[in-house]
Amino acid sequence: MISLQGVSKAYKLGDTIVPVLRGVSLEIAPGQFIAITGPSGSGKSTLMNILGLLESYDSGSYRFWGHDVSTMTDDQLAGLRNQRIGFVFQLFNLIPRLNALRNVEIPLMYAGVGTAERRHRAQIALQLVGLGERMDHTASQLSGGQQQRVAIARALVTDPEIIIADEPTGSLDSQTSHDIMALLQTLNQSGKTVILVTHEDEIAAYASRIIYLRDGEIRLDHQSTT
Amino acid sequence: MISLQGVSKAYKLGDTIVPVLRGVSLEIAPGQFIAITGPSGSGKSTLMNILGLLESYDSGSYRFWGHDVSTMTDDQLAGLRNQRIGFVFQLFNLIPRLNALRNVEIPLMYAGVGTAERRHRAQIALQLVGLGERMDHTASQLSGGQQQRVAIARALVTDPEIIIADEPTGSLDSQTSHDIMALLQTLNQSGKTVILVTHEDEIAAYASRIIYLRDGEIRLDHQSTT
Ligand SMILES: Nc1ncnc2c1ncn2[C@@H]1O[C@H](COP(=O)(O)OP(=O)(O)OP(=O)(O)O)[C@@H](O)[C@H]1O
Ligand SMILES: Nc1ncnc2c1ncn2[C@@H]1O[C@H](COP(=O)(O)OP(=O)(O)OP(=O)(O)O)[C@@H](O)[C@H]1O
Ligand SMILES: [Mg+2]
Ligand SMILES: [Mg+2]
Repeated sequence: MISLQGVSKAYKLGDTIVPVLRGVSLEIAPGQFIAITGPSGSGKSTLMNILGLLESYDSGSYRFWGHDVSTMTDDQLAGLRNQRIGFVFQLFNLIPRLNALRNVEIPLMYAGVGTAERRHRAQIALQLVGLGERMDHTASQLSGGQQQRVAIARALVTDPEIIIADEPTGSLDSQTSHDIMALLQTLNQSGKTVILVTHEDEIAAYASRIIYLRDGEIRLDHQSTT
Repeated sequence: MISLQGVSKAYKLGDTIVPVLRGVSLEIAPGQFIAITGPSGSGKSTLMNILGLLESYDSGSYRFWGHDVSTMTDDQLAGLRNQRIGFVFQLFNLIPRLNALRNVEIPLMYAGVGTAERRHRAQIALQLVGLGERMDHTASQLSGGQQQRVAIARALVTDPEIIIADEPTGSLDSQTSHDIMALLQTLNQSGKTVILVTHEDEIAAYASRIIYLRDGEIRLDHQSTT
């Protein structure tokens, strides 16, 4: 389903080149539950952004269901992102002045879903993450952990086949974190692919495959067989 | 040093009143190391903002070194914040287009520190949090954990007597988290008061006093005597 071969990426900063990913290769089959871990600055978010079709790469190849992503137009990429991928950003990326409900409705607007269905699905998604009582709060009227949960609800509302979550429990207390992980586990058991970045061993333990990234390279890629 | 008596706060949202803190009382002596923990949405950040003189409260009293905070002018509050308190925000609040060095220099500019000394102190603060190689990156050219560390460096650069840190390790891997906690521990041992919000038991374990907040009330306030 997802095939990365020797993907490299560097940022240019004035005269300096900052290498960030150095020849990353990995294959992801449908229905896998993968945790990506590694030190701060090792390239995890950059890798997630490339997987989520949000950022380009400099060399190597990325094939998505056999199609070379570098040959796709911006519209094709936007369509794929909207229909196939739910992305939870590390820093949430909510629209501050819109309320939680509106923020979660946005991907459904993009997908052309009608008003009544859109509202209903957004309400369900917010209830699933425990925010039924906060739907009318704007993003700036929510706590850190509540904003994170709006970002999760927004990623799930289109019922995507692939969920990419960059640190989805970083701002959550342990009870709420476990509720969110139980939700992701249920979605994974129903067939969805879940790829999550985490710093916490307890959260990584929900996955059946662990990838350890360091200095832009995969140093460990372990699929448990139990 | 800090004395809160029956402090309450509510937000007004259209016709609804959202109570957030309900009669919070606590005394903080100089040199304490306090961890504040509790569920998402329980009022921790609101409490930190009030302690840090960033937000007002509706009823009760807050005395800072014996002075009633509600009688202070905005200028007096701003002066106190700049000179006595270093605040690490849960969502960092960096200036995206300024580089790390400039972001860290800002409190020193406000304090009237000269250019050469300001630059030197900002560089030291960034080195202390492991970002010596990233000083020229803008906030948007940094990873989540790097941005968090810039926010920490900025809070420490004025050498404040009170450090208030809202989830300072939320975006950090465990090695980097322990480096940051060791730094806060050293600062505490040199006499600084450290008040930190955390969801992680391992991080709370560095403190000698734990306060548990739930639904806007202190449910536990425990000072260990070892
Ligand atoms: N400007 C606001 N208007 C209305 N309600 C608000 C506002 N800011 C915060 N709240 C509400 O106040 C409550 C407490 O928020 P606060 O940010 O203090 O929680 P917290 O304990 O820091 O949570 P977290 O662990 O998720 O960061 C939340 O339920 C939140 O929805
Ligand atoms: N736009 C950019 N320009 C230059 N360097 C960048 C840019 N974005 C990221 N970087 C650098 O790339 C490296 C990897 O960043 P990335 O955000 O992928 O790390 P990460 O593993 O997600 O870290 P964290 O755990 O702290 O979130 C970092 O060292 C960062 O400074
Ligand atoms: Mg990251
Ligand atoms: Mg908070």
